Amino acid sequence: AEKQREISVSEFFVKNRHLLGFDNKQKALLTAVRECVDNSLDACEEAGILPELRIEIRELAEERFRIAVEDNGPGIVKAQIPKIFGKLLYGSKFHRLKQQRGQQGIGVSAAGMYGQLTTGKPVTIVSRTSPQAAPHLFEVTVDTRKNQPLVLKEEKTEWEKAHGTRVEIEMEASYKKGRRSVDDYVEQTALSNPHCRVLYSPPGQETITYERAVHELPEEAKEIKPHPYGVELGRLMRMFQDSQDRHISTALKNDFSRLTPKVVDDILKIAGVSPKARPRDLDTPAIERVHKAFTKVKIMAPPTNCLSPVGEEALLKGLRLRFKADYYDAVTRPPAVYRGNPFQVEVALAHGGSLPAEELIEVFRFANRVPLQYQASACAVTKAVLSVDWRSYGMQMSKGALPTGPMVLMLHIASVWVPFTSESKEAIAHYPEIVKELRLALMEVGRRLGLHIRRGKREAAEAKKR
Amino acid sequence: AEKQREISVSEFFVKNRHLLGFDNKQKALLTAVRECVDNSLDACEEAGILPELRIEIRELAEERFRIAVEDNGPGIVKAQIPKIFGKLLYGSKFHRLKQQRGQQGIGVSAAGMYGQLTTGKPVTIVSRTSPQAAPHLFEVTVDTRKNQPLVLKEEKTEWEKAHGTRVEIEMEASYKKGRRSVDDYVEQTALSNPHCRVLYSPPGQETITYERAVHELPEEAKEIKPHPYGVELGRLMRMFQDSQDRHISTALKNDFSRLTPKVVDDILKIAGVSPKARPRDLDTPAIERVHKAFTKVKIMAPPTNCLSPVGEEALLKGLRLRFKADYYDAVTRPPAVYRGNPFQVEVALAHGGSLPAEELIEVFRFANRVPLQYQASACAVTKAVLSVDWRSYGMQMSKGALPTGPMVLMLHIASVWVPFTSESKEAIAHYPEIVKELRLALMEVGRRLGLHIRRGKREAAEAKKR
Ligand SMILES: Nc1ncnc2c1ncn2[C@@H]1O[C@H](COP(=O)(O)OP(=O)(O)OP(=O)(O)O)[C@@H](O)[C@H]1O
Ligand SMILES: Nc1ncnc2c1ncn2[C@@H]1O[C@H](COP(=O)(O)OP(=O)(O)OP(=O)(O)O)[C@@H](O)[C@H]1O
Ligand SMILES: [Mg+2]
Ligand SMILES: [Mg+2]
Repeated sequence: AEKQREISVSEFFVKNRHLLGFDNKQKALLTAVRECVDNSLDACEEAGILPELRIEIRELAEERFRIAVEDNGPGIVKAQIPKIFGKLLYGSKFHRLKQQRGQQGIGVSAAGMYGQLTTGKPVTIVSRTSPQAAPHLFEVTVDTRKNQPLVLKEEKTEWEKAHGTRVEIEMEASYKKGRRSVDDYVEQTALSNPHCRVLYSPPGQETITYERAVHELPEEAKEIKPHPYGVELGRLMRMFQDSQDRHISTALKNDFSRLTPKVVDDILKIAGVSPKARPRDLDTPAIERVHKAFTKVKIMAPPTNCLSPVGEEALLKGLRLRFKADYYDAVTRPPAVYRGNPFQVEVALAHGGSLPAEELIEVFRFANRVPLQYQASACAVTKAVLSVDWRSYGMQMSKGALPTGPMVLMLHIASVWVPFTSESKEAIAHYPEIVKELRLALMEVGRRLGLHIRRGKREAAEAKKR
Repeated sequence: AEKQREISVSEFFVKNRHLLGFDNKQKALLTAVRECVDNSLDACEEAGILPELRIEIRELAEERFRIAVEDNGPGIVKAQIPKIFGKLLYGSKFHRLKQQRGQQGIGVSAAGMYGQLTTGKPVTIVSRTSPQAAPHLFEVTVDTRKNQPLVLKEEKTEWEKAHGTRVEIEMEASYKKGRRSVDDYVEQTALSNPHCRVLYSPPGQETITYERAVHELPEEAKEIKPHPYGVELGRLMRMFQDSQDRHISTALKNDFSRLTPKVVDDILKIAGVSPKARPRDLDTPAIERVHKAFTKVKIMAPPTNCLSPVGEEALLKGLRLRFKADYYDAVTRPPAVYRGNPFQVEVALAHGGSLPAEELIEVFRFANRVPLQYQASACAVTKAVLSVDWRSYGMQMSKGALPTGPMVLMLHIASVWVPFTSESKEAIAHYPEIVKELRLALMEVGRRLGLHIRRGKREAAEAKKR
């Protein structure tokens, strides 16, 4: 009987801004820029536009910055601007299974909310959907008590761009150079998105231009239905309840990826359910039998076109550009599934050369092409690297630590839904299927590295004899 | 203009059940039991009742369990039962600053939702608020599309208890013994809550009874107002906007902890704001000046009565019961503040004796008296332990790994709001103030350990000479 109350999503996340990646001032700058850049790249790619991004960071006072991210994307219709920027859990990417950088409907509203929390200032948005449409300027804040947008300003404006979006946020932040800096993030982003042109203006410095290295968009990942493997019973029950199909056989074919008519027949036979049964009328025991039958038939792996891996060639090229090693290797695993979600793991490795031999190895992590700069210790990627016995491949490794040696590892997970350890999207959750795939990829390149290291030692030993 | 949609909290957390601690079957069992036990302990302590808990885990089929947690607490009024169990972000603990195990309004609804997701079964609740009131039985599910409860059953029932609550959840889970098992959790919980009597029935085994070791409740932590240190500008603006006080001087005294009339006068003088100004009428520049002035005056540390640390004596006693070492030490730091939230760090250490000398040290973590069993690598506690140079205290330590040696560390953080790395409440977020306090506590016991180890080596060396 105590004061039981509803808690709004925005109230919850103000109190928990560390869950969104805003735990300290240096990270806040990086997270805000990343959320805006991710949105711009997603929007351009979805609209079939070669992205051109402008990223500006101005220092207004000590620890007070104004960031601006501008793109040449499709723009946002004015009716949607308030909710997109002023409401958490609102967006276009959550309800479909498609590999994109964004997925939660939180990112940019969270960045704006952090700006508002630390400076009281609204987010400023300028957007235009076509040369015929007028550009609009908005100033939006989040009413954190109700998770609703408050529009402080809305007006037509002048803008030289034909279409696109510009987002400005004033916030308390800290700008540092070097490792995990926003400079490093912008550079890594430009390198891993060679189809994008980036004009980057760091505080008090000349604009740096990263020109396009390729002039076509990467193959766009297709949206798909969930794969049956790993879908929970309760989710299946929900899908059948919501299904408009008259027959369960049609529902299964339509609602899932890789359920061919033959496989659907087998499933329903094993489950003892008529193909003509109406999905909404099935009782729980019948749905349980269908759910069990999923695991008793052979279902094809998901189609590769729903994922957009970087590819071994591009991974090797990226490694060679950044590191002077004497051995390079890469592997892209075939698609796998966890909880109905297709995913794909890739690993690239560089060894020897001018890499420091007495240091712990460096591990670079990416998810859906976005570099992960924080929470390495929480990440499934790190867990997988630590779980491999690198000594069996000829490297030094103390208990409980990364191996020591002249090596760089780059790991990428592509998925229609990346399971992160928190809403800040900084580290990968430890789903067993994902850790398993990471280990398989690591052991594959590890074995080949082992051969290389052994061969190197043999040759060194023979050279010594002569 | 793509399909922009609102995402319900429950939909979001179904897709992200790993954020709630339900990523795999073994963890799911532990998380569900923990969320129910936490609620029972909080409820009993708040109502001034010496807790008696019954924890039952029945195996219905392979990987299918029915858990039940029953308490002798104050019970829940029937009007509130649907929302408490069928709606996420609904509870009595979020909006007040008081040290309790629960804080988010998510825990038990998440456990029920996971049960429903994996078995389709509702949560069953029996509750009674007094011998005069009739016990009520409910079966509740979460309508995940709308984050609303669905009551499948509601009826008066018979129950021998005078008051209390019984929660039953059927779920897919896995029961393992040993490290991080639910048996281990129940034992640790009984040990760290000596005022609680626990009857524990593991699957297919005899009931284990943990009798009370003490017969009074621990000192209850007082609810407080936020401390000014670390409160963000936007939060201050919100507080003034919502304030019913006619004068800012009254608002400051009432809305914050440790703002005495003298300190309030100083703050307003420095800020150039009249004590009679109405909080709602202050403009942003004025509030910014007040916000800056907070950092220019000396404000007392928070009162100790808003935190309930375990205490050095109880920590040492707990260590001595569990480990046969030859050296024990403990320290409880004074209260500190991060983001307006008082918190307190305690560390206990055991060394030597029969602890294994060639293993990495063991680290036990607690938050608000709840053992944290997972995500050690993500935790600020682990980060703090790794950041201390244990070699300077005479221990072995490889780069990037925990120290090696016959040592156990137990760390506890008590706070009015514990910042966790995700909604599963498994690891502590890395707020700089918290990591700093952890390090200070660790270095304090580390230094004393160093003296002890050096003395031991000296004595061994002298003994050798003779
Ligand atoms: N620059 C942009 N151009 C076009 N559309 C955009 C742009 N930025 C955001 N949007 C739209 O606004 C929606 C909400 O963005 P937001 O960053 O809050 O969430 P998200 O990208 O869907 O998920 P996440 O929380 O993972 O970032 C997006 O789904 C997208 O449809
Ligand atoms: N056994 C119980 N006896 C009395 N009240 C209870 C009991 N269990 C839950 N409640 C009430 O239900 C509310 C919601 O519980 P829930 O576990 O969902 O959230 P919480 O405990 O507030 O926070 P958290 O998500 O951190 O656990 C609690 O705040 C408490 O008021
Ligand atoms: Mg986004
Ligand atoms: Mg709870």
